[in-house]
Formats: sequence, structure tokens, C-alpha cells
Amino acid sequence: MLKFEEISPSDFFYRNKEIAGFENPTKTCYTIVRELVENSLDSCEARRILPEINIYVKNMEEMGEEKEEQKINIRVEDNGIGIPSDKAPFAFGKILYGSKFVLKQHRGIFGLGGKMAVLYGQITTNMPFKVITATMDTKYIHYYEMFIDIVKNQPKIVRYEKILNKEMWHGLIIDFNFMGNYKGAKKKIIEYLFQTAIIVPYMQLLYVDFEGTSLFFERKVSSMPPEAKEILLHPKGVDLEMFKRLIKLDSHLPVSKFLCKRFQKIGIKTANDILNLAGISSNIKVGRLKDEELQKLYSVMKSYPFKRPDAKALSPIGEYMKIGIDAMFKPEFISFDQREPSSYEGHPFIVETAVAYGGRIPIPQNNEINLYRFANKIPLIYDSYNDVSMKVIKDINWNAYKINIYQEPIAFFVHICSTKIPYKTLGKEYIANQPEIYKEIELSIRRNARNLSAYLNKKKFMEYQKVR
Amino acid sequence: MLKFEEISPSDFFYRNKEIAGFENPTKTCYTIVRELVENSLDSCEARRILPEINIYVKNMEEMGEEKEEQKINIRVEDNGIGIPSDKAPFAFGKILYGSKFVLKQHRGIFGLGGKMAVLYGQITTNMPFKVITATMDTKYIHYYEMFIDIVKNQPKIVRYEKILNKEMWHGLIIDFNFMGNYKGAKKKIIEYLFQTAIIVPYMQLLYVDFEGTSLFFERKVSSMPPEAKEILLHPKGVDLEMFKRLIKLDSHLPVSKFLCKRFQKIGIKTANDILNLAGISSNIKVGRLKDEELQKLYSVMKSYPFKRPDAKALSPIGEYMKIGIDAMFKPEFISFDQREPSSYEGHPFIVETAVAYGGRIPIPQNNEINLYRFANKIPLIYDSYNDVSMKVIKDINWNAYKINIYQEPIAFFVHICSTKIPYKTLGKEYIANQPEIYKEIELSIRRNARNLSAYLNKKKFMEYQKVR
Ligand SMILES: Nc1ncnc2c1ncn2[C@@H]1O[C@H](COP(=O)(O)OP(=O)(O)OP(=O)(O)O)[C@@H](O)[C@H]1O
Ligand SMILES: Nc1ncnc2c1ncn2[C@@H]1O[C@H](COP(=O)(O)OP(=O)(O)OP(=O)(O)O)[C@@H](O)[C@H]1O
Ligand SMILES: [Mg+2]
Ligand SMILES: [Mg+2]
Repeated sequence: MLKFEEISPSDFFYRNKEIAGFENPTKTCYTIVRELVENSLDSCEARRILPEINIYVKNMEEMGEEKEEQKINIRVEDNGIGIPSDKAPFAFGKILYGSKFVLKQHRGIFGLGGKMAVLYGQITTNMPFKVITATMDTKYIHYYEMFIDIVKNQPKIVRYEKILNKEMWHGLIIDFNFMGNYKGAKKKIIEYLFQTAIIVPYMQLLYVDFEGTSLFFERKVSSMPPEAKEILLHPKGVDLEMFKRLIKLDSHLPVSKFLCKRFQKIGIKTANDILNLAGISSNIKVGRLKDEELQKLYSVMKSYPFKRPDAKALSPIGEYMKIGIDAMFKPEFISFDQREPSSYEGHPFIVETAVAYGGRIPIPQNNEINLYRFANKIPLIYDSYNDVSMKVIKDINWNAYKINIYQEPIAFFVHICSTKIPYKTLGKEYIANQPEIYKEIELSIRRNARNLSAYLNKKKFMEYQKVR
Repeated sequence: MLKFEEISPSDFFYRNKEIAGFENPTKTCYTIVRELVENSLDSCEARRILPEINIYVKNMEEMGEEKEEQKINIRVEDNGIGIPSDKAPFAFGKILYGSKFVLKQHRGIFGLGGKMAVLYGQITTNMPFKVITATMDTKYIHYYEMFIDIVKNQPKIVRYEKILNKEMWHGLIIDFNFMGNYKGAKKKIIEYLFQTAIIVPYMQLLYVDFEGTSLFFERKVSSMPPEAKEILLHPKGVDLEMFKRLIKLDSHLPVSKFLCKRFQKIGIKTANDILNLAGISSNIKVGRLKDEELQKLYSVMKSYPFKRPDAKALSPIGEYMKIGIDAMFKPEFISFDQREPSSYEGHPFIVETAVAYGGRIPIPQNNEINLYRFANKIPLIYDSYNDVSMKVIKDINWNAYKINIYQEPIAFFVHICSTKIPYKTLGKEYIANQPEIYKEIELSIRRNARNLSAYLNKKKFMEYQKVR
């Protein structure tokens, strides 16, 4: 008799932690730092607080113990908005719980990252993790020592203290131990922090490890981009399930009002136009639509030429990409392009790319390509080969631009920002081959390629002139 | 005020379906076929039934409609053990529910695949899926038409019928519609079926699509490997969380009896040896161990030289790999190697590799490598670049063997079977860079490389002799 059972989400991710970026002690080290830094940056940006982040990595092994896998302590402190004390245990103790399931651009998306980090510490060291937090303008700082109950997917608090918040501090400190291979991960961790500092120039970050490394990324600008606003879904590409779910929330509204309320880029005029094409009266209550009417409405909306989405939920890098590339490589040429907002499955997104040439850019080795990828202002350091950006670059016929991308000092930079980045993996290593996103990256890269081609032609012509 | 919420596992996978292999309409088509075929094979192997699987793919669009994304109907029929009627709605209607969370080798592992397939159909067509099933020797066939309630993660039955099972049929039929790009996926689907037929020679499979393709893979052998047995965890690499979970199940047992009961390769002698090293009395009830005692015991077990794991839970391909490679390529040379069972994190695994040369093996293009990968008898067709096998092959210095793997007609074959394959992705595209598995693949590939090198030397020597 086969044993049928249901497992909790925490049990699922405990059993399959490779799926979340925890595949070996080296990668784990990197993933833990990444998840915690991204949480801190999201927290500061949520209220336009200039981020101040401190990261401390300590070796917890006894002196003289030089092993590949060591007991490490990590402590990340930020000055963000903290977590309300009743929510804090769940924020780190309940998998698939968080504040980022709304339609807005953040780094967080899954409700998983912070939990996986502390879970890994728990299963490798049997020690509780500490969360110390205070929200803005609150009287107390809350100190929690916890475990995750993996079978039941809920926090287990082993110690709690309420401390008077005399200095009106706000933010979050997370502190826990885990077994990891820090030496193997260090280079990539530093690369990640370095690239983050470039595209988040308003961040200040201190990084201190137990090998004597102390990095201070100072703030380069004191202004922050406008806060990303929560927005409505764009109607293009919304699937039937989401459609039906939204209808349930507003079943008493007349269908025309429902369309205006729940989607961006639909005003009363557009709504009536759509309903005309679908043969549906605009006054009928949307919850009363029959199945065939729903299908007809859905199929009309699928091919309706809606205006481009509102970008106010998005926070692109913009000109800072050029400034950052210049600081990194001092190239002789940079072409930067930011696309108009587009959307896929209802989610607005903006693609920004740059192509740079010369300066300190190295000529690629081993058939590789210098590709720097970013998503929602997170640098993606692993697995570029399968990323949609890499596919675009490899699919382009570069002969048409008279550029040999494998043998010239060229670097590509791609940033995608969206209310949902279609990551292929839960470790956020690379982005799936999503058709609309592929198209936008291709159009943007091609524009930069034309500019580079023109520059190189002109350069060759000038040199030819000199020679004559 | 930030909105904190918990989402259900079904809502999580609905929102993040790219994570599960549903990243675009082409890949989706492939993933759906894969998930259903793997479920059918698991079902037949569960009771050593010679598999008979029929797959029908129909075009549901109106005539003359040639679109890239079409409404497709898929129907997969098998003669497996079916699902008991009270469990069937949850097997396809509740995410993270299944019968494969036990310690045995199956293709299924996540409790997700079948659900994701029907979920995709539901969100793209708004139509219910059909499951028709009967278990062995039962009077009735059960017919269900269902949806998944994505918010609540439970099935919604819209129609049920009980039919007299006059012909004592057993097995399962799954039938549903989805929007997909079949033309784009066809080649990879057929490749997948073709490779499956090679390593599962006792399977009979019929595949009929709407483009006139009709493939019949006939059974090559009528004997099946022994049924995989459910086994105990191997003590090497078991983490503290699992350790504590097992203790909870047997807290009243004396610790020596607990060790013997819950782990393979621990008899009473080994148990007492371990407890001696840990300074723990063998009669103390395991639930009564203090935290420091637990840590000491765990750390002793971590470095204890246990015997290799029991392989009776595993079902390697064995000699059939050579037969299959020969049928595929007619190479002039094949070297096959099956490693002894090893384990990682308590899970036993066996690596089998082969290296073949010449015959119909093509010389690789574009810096690629001919690598065929399999895991628990599933062919892995996508994303080889990041797979642990590919890493092993690229990390080896082939000059030492005087072999140029990029310019000679060489093909590599790697099969890993385990009670848990450490997939890097939920779409089971490739395997994570897990250190113990990496080592075993490397040792096995190197053994075959030495054999190939010897053969090529001898061949060159013979040709040299002829020339003189
Ligand atoms: N440093 C922090 N400051 C404030 N809130 C935080 C911090 N870290 C985590 N949180 C809160 O805890 C929640 C859960 O964090 P977690 O990293 O597990 O998921 P997430 O960030 O929502 O998504 P993802 O899995 O993609 O990272 C967040 O949504 C946020 O509300
Ligand atoms: N064709 C089938 N015959 C018999 N049982 C089946 C069949 N298909 C699915 N099942 C049952 O339904 C359960 C759920 O299947 P599902 O594919 O969702 O998950 P899984 O196979 O357990 O894991 P994975 O997500 O890795 O495929 C299985 O564990 C099995 O018990
Ligand atoms: Mg997070
Ligand atoms: Mg399955």
C-alpha cells in the first residue's frame, strides 16, 4: 500500500535546498550573504532611507582549525524599516511568508530567502538564530532567539527580550551560525558587493571578515530614486486564473467598472470598447458573467492593443549604469539604452542595456562573453550561460555589425526591472527565456550594437586617414 | 503599513511557474509530456508491471488556424497501479502531495509535477482536467473532472463517475487541454522519448500527434530489474535536523537501539563503538540526550568510517547502457563503468558512466561536448552546461589522456541513481554541483578515459605498424 502524504512548504524546501541555491558549502556561503543584503536594501528602499549596512563574518572554529567547511557566524545590520514585533517571528520562521507578494518592484519575491538562510544554519549547527529589530519611531527594540519548526512551518521562539529603544534606532540585525566554505565563496561575495555598490550608488556598506578583509563602500550620491509605487496589473497577458481571482474580489461591480478598477491602462472608454468587441453589456455584474462570456472577454483582451504600462512601479538604474561602467572599466566607448516600459503576463518591465568597448575591458577567453547581468538592482553572478540575456547575445548574428564579440574587448550590461522577474531558479541565479523579455533585450542590445559598429567604423576610418 | 501575508504552496508555484520548468509555451509543452511519462513509469515500476504507455497529442484549434501558441489536448494512458479513488483528487489537486516522499529510487521526488502540468492547463484554458483510474483488482474505474483551487491548495471536483471495471483494467489516464507551442517542442519531446526507450528497454510506448507522427517504441526485454526497496538513511552526512526528527519518532528507545533501527550499516557493535567515542552510555533513552551529548554524537558520526551503503533501494541501468549506446551510435569503442554505491547527506547513490568513440558519433561543433545525461532513468535534455557532469568533464585536464574532447568523435554518458537526486531546478533540468556526486562522476569518467586513451594509443600503434 503506497503511503500518500502532504508535506509542509518548509519540509519541502528543507528536503530540496539545492533548488534554493544551497547546493554545496561554498555556494551556500554566497547565497546567505546575498539573501540578507537584498532584504536590507529592500527594507531601506521601502521608505527611501539611505541604506547603511554592516556585514560581519566570523570564524567560530577553535583556533588552529583549518578545515574546508567551517562553522561561520554571520551578522548583518541595517537601518531599514525593521519588522513589527508580532510579524518578526513569522518573517524568519514561516516559509512562504513575507511582505513582498504585492505588485511593486523589490528584490524579494518568493517569501523564502531569509528563511532558507537561517534554516541552513539550523540544520548544520543546531543553534538558534537571532533577530533584533525596531520599526521607525517605536519605543522598544525586540530581541528574538528562534528555530524554525520545519515539519509545521512555524517559528519556535526560545528567547525573547524587549529593550528600551533609547536612541530611536530602527532597522534589523540578523545573527546566526552555519557550516560553510567561506574561502571558496569569498571572491564571488566580494564581486557581488562590488557590483551592488555600482548600481546602488546611494548605499553605504561595511564588510568585515575573519581573514583581515575590511571593505567600506561609501555612499556616492545622497539622493534616492522615487519610491516604487504599488500598481495594478497591466491587462496584456494576464492569465485566466488571475482574471477569475480578481473577479471574485469584486463580483458585484459592473464589468466595465471592474476592468477600470483592476487593471492599469483601462479607462471607461477602453473598457466599453473591449466589452463591445466581446458582445457583453457593460452593466452586467462581473461575477454574473457566464463561462463563455468570460472566455470571449478574455480572448478579446488578449489581443487588444493596450497602451504601454505605467512605469511608476519600476525603479530603473538609468544614467548610473553609464557612470558605473565608466568607473569599472574606463572604456573608450559606451552606448547605453533604456527601453520604454513593456509587459509580460500583466507585469510591467523595463530593460536597460549597455555595450562598452576598450579601456580596461579584457578580451574574452575560452569562447566566453563579458556579460554583466542585473535584475531589480541585484547583480547576478552565477550561471550566465543559460540566462535569457546570454541567449540573446549568442543568437544575434554579429557579422552583420562587423563585430567579433569573442575576440574584442567588449562588455555587455543588461538590467531588467519588473514587478516580477521570471527567475529560472529559486536561488535567483539566472532569468528564464521569457519571450517578451527576450524581445526587449534583443531590441536594446541591437541598438547599442549599431552604435558600437558605427563608432568602430569611424575609428577605423580615422586610423586609416592617419596612416595615409 | 506593509502588508504581511502567507501564501499557499499552490499559489507560490502558480506565481513562479518558470521555477518548475514552465518558462515559455515551447518548454511548457516538453515539461508536460515529461512529467506525465515519468509518473506512468514510476507507477508501473512500483509493482514491476511491464509498462505500456500511450500518448496522444491533439490540436484543439479550429481548422486552418496556424498559430505559434495553440490549444493542445494531451492524453496519457498507462497500465500502472493507478491511484486509490479517495487519494486521486489530491494526487492531482493538492501541491506537495504524493507517494514519493519515501526513501526509494523513483523519478518523482517533489510531489509537484503532475499538479503543475494540470495547473498550467487550467490557467491557460479555464477547462477542467480529467483523471480516470483504477487500482489493481478493483471493481470500479473512477472518473474525475477537476480544477485546482489555487488559493486553498485543494482539488475542486466538478464531475465524478463510478464505472464498472468489467475488463479488470488498472492504471491511469490523464487528459487535459493547455496552450503551448508544440512545433517548437516536438524535436526535444521525441529526443526525450527516444532516450527513455534506450535506458528503459522493458517499456512499450506509443506516441501519436496531430501532425501525422506516430512512433511506436516496442519492448526490447520482458524482464524488469528488481523492485527498488524502501531503505534506511545511510548515517554518513545526515544533518542534525533529520537526526532530531528521527529521535522524536523513537524517543523512548535506548540510543544504541535507535541507531541500529534508523540507519543502515549500523549494527549493535558499530553502535556501541560510536557511543564509546561520544562518551554516551548505550542504554540512555535517545530522547533524553542533552543538547551537548547530541552534538557530540552527531560530530562522531560525521567522521565515522561507515561501510558503503546498501544498494537495494537503487536500480541502476547496468549493461543496458552499453547495449543502448551501441544501438544509438555503433561506436568502434565503448568503455562502461559502474561505481560502488556511495552516499551524500544520508542518501545512497550509484554513478554509472560510459565513454564511446567513433562510429556515428559526430565531432562536436562550437566548443560543445557530446554529453548524454540521465538521472533515475530520466533523460536530461536541457541545460547541460551547468550540470555537475559537464563541470567534471570540463575540469579534467584531457591532455593527460592525449584526448581532445572538442575535436574527436567522443560521446559521454552519465547516469546517477539515488533515493534523492540533487536537482538544481524543479523542472529537473540539471543536477547541482554536489561534492560527493562530483567526486564519483570524476573517478568513473577518469577510469573510462584511461581505457579510451589506451585504445586510441593501441589503434595509433597498429596503424603505424601498417604504414611501415
Ligand atoms: N532586513 C530586513 N528588514 C526589514 N524586513 C525584513 C528584513 N529581512 C526580511 N524582512 C521581512 O521578512 C520578509 C521575509 O523575508 P524573506 O527574505 O524570507 O522573503 P522575501 O524577501 O519576501 O522574498 P525572497 O525569498 O525573494 O527573498 C520580507 O518580505 C520582509 O518583510
Ligand atoms: N500515472 C500515475 N499512476 C499512478 N499514480 C500516479 C500517476 N501520476 C501521479 N500519480 C500519483 O500522484 C502523485 C503526485 O504526482 P506528481 O507528479 O504531482 O508528484 P511526484 O511524481 O510524487 O513528484 P514529482 O513532482 O517529482 O513528479 C504521485 O506521487 C503518485 O502517487
Ligand atoms: Mg528576501
Ligand atoms: Mg511526478
